[in-house]
Amino acid sequence: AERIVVIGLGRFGTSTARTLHGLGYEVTAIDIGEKQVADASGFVTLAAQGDGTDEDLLRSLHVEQSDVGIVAQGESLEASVLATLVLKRLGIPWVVAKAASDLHGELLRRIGADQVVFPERDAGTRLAHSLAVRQINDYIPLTPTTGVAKLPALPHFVGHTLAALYRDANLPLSVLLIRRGQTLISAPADEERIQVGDELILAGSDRAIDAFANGRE
Amino acid sequence: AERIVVIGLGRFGTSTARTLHGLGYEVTAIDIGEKQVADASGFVTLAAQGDGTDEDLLRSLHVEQSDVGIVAQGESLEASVLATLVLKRLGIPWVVAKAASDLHGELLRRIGADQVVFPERDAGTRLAHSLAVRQINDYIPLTPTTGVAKLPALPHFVGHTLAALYRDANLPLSVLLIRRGQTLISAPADEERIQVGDELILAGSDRAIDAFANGRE
Ligand SMILES: Nc1ncnc2c1ncn2[C@@H]1O[C@H](COP(=O)(O)OP(=O)(O)OP(=O)(O)O)[C@@H](O)[C@H]1O
Ligand SMILES: Nc1ncnc2c1ncn2[C@@H]1O[C@H](COP(=O)(O)OP(=O)(O)OP(=O)(O)O)[C@@H](O)[C@H]1O
Repeated sequence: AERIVVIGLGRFGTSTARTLHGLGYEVTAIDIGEKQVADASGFVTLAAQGDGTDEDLLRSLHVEQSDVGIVAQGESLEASVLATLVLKRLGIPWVVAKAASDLHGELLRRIGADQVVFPERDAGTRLAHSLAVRQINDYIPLTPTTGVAKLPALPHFVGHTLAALYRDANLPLSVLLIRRGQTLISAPADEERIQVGDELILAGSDRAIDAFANGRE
Repeated sequence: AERIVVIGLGRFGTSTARTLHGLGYEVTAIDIGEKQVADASGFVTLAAQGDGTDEDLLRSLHVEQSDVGIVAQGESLEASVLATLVLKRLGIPWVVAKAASDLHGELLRRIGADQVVFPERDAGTRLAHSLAVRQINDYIPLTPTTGVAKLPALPHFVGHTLAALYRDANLPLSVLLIRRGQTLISAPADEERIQVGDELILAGSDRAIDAFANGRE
């Protein structure tokens, strides 16, 4: 299995380590705090207490054999930047680092981070878009004004065909897929009737998705 | 315009307030720190310094006229829970609160939060899935093993038709949409040829998306 090292077990690092372990990866996790290490030992291959910027410690844990490194600390810029640098010096082919600001992200890229993530910033954008359409459960931006949204089958959808919903809405929008239980119906026909419990994946402008979901013209 | 109050201007609160302001909402932001309030005055309608759990302060800012309230503090459970309670007592119809753990989330729901978000946990899940397929830019989970992924047009896709890519991949997977510049091509025909700069929205099992993106059987 691919080997992944996660440095920093805050909310983000813990979630990443736990999900990777569930997907079958071999995960080594390092944190400076005793409690975080003790909690993690239940869902990673190896949990070690120590400083992620300490190259000797990382070598002693054979971290240089990892396929991916994840630097998941946010509060201290110094720890984040030094840990990223050390992982690249150890020769890890793909290093992901979490950034707290654009400037922090730029710094990480310049010292060799292969991917920079902004968990809180992205969550804020997603929430703001989903407030525009209260029913949206999830959203992938495509352009500044269009996106792909996941919507539950709302009461005024159930029992209607897609053709009827499109006619009512009269908007540039399309239902790309319907999830019905564990079945995925992609490119559904216009005659498909929406059932209770369906989930719809739509694409279109934010305004069109908003009007479609709220049953407005 | 709909009125929204945001309490707490950390990374998440700032991103939410900034995006909402950009979408045309009237945003009031409150933070206990002077610097956060000064920084926010450039991208919100009103920025005020003070304690989000102080009901008199919120009334003096006419917060009870808001359509949505967002509690964006994470470190202190007490501040998060009390601010959520105060917003519901003021009669705000939709209150979103950020939670740092499942238990915190449950507590918020029981005292009346209409929506609970877990920015760091969700970002960890998304990152873990995207590491399975390095090229995934974004991901919406559909079932525990399937999802919708956004992928750039990879070098081995460009110039090929979807039919050829499906034949090579031989997997249960479908391309729901292609974004080409500002144009969205939904339910693309099999003869559609992928161009440089396209972005693909795919649906299928994680394993199928992984094999498709990495050009493996
Ligand atoms: N030098 C270091 N080496 C290893 N672990 C560290 C180091 N510095 C901090 N940590 C750990 O990293 C974790 C997350 O760090 P921090 O609090 O800086 O980030 P955060 O952005 O608040 O995290 P999150 O939002 O994911 O909860 C903490 O558990 C902390 O103990
Ligand atoms: N009682 C309060 N009233 C108003 N603002 C507050 C209060 N307590 C904390 N804040 C502010 O909320 C912001 C975010 O708080 P906190 O650090 O608790 O959360 P966080 O989860 O680390 O944030 P993020 O991950 O979004 O950066 C900070 O700017 C802080 O000044």
